[in-house]
Amino acid sequence: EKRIVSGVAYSRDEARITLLGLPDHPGVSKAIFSRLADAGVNVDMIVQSRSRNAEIANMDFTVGRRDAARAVELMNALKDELGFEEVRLDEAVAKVSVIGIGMRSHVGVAQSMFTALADKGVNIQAISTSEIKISVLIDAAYTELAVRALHGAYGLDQV
Amino acid sequence: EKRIVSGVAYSRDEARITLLGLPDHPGVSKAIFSRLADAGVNVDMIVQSRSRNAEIANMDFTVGRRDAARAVELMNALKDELGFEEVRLDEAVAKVSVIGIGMRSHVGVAQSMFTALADKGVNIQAISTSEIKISVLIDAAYTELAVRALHGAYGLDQV
Ligand SMILES: C[C@@H](O)[C@H](N)C(=O)O
Ligand SMILES: C[C@@H](O)[C@H](N)C(=O)O
Repeated sequence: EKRIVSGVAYSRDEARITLLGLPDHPGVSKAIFSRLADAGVNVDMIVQSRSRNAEIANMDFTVGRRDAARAVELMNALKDELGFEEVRLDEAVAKVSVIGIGMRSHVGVAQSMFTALADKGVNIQAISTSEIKISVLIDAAYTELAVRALHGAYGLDQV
Repeated sequence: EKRIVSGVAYSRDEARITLLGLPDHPGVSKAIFSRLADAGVNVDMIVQSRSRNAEIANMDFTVGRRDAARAVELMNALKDELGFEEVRLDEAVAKVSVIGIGMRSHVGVAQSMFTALADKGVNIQAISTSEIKISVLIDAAYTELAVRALHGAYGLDQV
């Protein structure tokens, strides 16, 4: 497993927007991202998962810090139109990613990555995956600790 | 924007596991993915976002269909130990992805992808992003419709 991971990346230029209580029917995500795209707001992570209510979804997305206020404003303007409950902003987040080549299954890297973070007491606030990457959002104050823990877990700190 | 998207991929060999009411503190994700890794269950998408309760998170992950029953069994066994509320299984899902090179911001591709799906009435059940890909989970019955709509949106259906 350790040979699969080629690097650790992080970004502190992230602000996280949470949309709570999205009606889970077609057209809602279209409206959200059209509004952001038309306003020139750049979006990095998008994470949507279920809620306990089958008709409701919650979504997190991240923008660069300079776009945070604009994104919140745009989402608040959309709230009544789309009928969702709440917009929240968290500017104290950082994105940390483990990069691997050919992660056909993410489970091994997830285990090692989440273990390294858990063992340092770093809370995982959001998770997103792709073939070459697992990204998490954490409290920005833990960035250096998290990156060092991951370098250690994957032997990337050896010279 | 259209030139950025190079392809559309899909997989029907997906079953989605939803974990509701996860205590949002370090060690929970470590426990979940260690249990799955040790059992040899392959995991593809992992999506975690916030819930309205700041101390609770919800998570969706996908496994291959043949691992679905095992994954549910493992998660149910973990429920009391970790203190989360519920495990749900949805085997009628498909993963559809739009692949782009150098998507520095996802917002343009998100807009076009989610518009194409919304305009065909395809509901987006989960979203995950990376630098080269936006993946969604949809009802498997809509797979062909969704893939054709996306090919059309990005001009990938022209011979
Ligand atoms: C919540 C949102 O993703 C909705 N399900 C949609 O398809 O737009
Ligand atoms: C919910 C889960 O991701 C938890 N926050 C953890 O760090 O393990």
